[in-house]
Amino acid sequence: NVAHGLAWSFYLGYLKLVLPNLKKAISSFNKENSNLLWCEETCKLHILIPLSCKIHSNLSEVDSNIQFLKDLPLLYIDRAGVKGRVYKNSIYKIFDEDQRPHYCIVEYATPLLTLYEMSGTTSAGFSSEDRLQQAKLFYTTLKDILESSLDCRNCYRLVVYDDGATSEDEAQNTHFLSQ
Amino acid sequence: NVAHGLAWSFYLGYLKLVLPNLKKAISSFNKENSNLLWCEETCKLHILIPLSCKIHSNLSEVDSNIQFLKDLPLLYIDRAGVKGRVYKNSIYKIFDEDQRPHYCIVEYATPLLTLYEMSGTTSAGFSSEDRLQQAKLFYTTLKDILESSLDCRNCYRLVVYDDGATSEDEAQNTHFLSQ
Ligand SMILES: Nc1nc(=O)c2ncn([C@@H]3O[C@@H]4COP(=O)(O)O[C@H]5[C@@H](O)[C@H](n6cnc7c(N)ncnc76)O[C@@H]5COP(=O)(O)O[C@@H]3[C@@H]4O)c2[nH]1
Repeated sequence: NVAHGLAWSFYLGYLKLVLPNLKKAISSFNKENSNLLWCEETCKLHILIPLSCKIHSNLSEVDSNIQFLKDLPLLYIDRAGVKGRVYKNSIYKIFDEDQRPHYCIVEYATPLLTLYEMSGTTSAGFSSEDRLQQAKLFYTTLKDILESSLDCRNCYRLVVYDDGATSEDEAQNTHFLSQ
Repeated sequence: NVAHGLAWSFYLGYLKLVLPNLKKAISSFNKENSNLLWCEETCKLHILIPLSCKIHSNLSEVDSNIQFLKDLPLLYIDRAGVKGRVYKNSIYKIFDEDQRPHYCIVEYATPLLTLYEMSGTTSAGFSSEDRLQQAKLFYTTLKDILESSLDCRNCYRLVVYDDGATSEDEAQNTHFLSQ
């Protein structure tokens, strides 16, 4: 079960480090950017989980209504021999149907990229049929881990969607603008 | 097999991105630091794999002969929605028995930290007896992946050691100074 290990690694090696620091990063961002991230929903890390595991490197490519705005303040942590390893989160500006802008801290769950790339490499021993099942297992494992983590409460939102059918743009749009 | 997925993720999501860029990063570092990393052996990423999975955040804590020197130039990649994600590698200065300094780009294999932390969390379903077996599986899988990767040839050195018995310092010292 590749997805089980990847979900734990995503939590232990990333979310457990950045989520407890998110509120502080947002409040120092707001001081310098006239309180742009004022609403409760905006102050969470939105983690995109497309069950197809098709992950774009740049969100603004996916949908013209999504534009990169700025980074949150960077987090530096000495980790496994790398001094001052950098953790960075991007803020995006998203336009709704009436062209009103909303702000959102959002990124894909990177381990899905590993699942996608593994299914494309024969020696990894992992087929594209496995991919959907592993993506679902990744989501349910991550959800359980986060629900029992006190450190990360109210700091995240998992946005899972089945983009096999509808176009990526539709999936993105409906999820974001429903905020 | 958790270790199988973690080894593939370490290659696809990290080594495959940073190793092909290493030679370029070293040559630009050498221009500004009077060719400090001149020797062939030094121009590789040394990846520490202690079979105990005991990973220190800061290598200078492990052994007083090892001192952090500087970072290599940073690598920025748009990845999974994070714009300009930062990848950083640290250079250390290591003194041998005769107090002569050697330079080395070295870090621990981050996934071993995940293995260690998972074995300490009951809900991860992973015991500390599994840990040694998974650490060995991680090493052999990673070794096979890297040996068949053209992108990463001659850019790395896996330094595996059984630090269960000897003190960490001895293991560190003997490996480094044998360069
Ligand atoms: N030494 C080191 N320096 C790095 O910059 C680095 N980046 C990744 N890795 C290791 O390679 C593997 C693949 O990385 P991926 O990004 O797919 O998964 C990552 C990713 O999903 C998430 N994550 C970690 N750091 C970040 C980050 N800075 N931004 C976004 N996501 C991150 O959490 C997972 C586990 O991270 P680590 O536990 O640090 O170990 C990773 C992993 O073993 C690194 N290792």
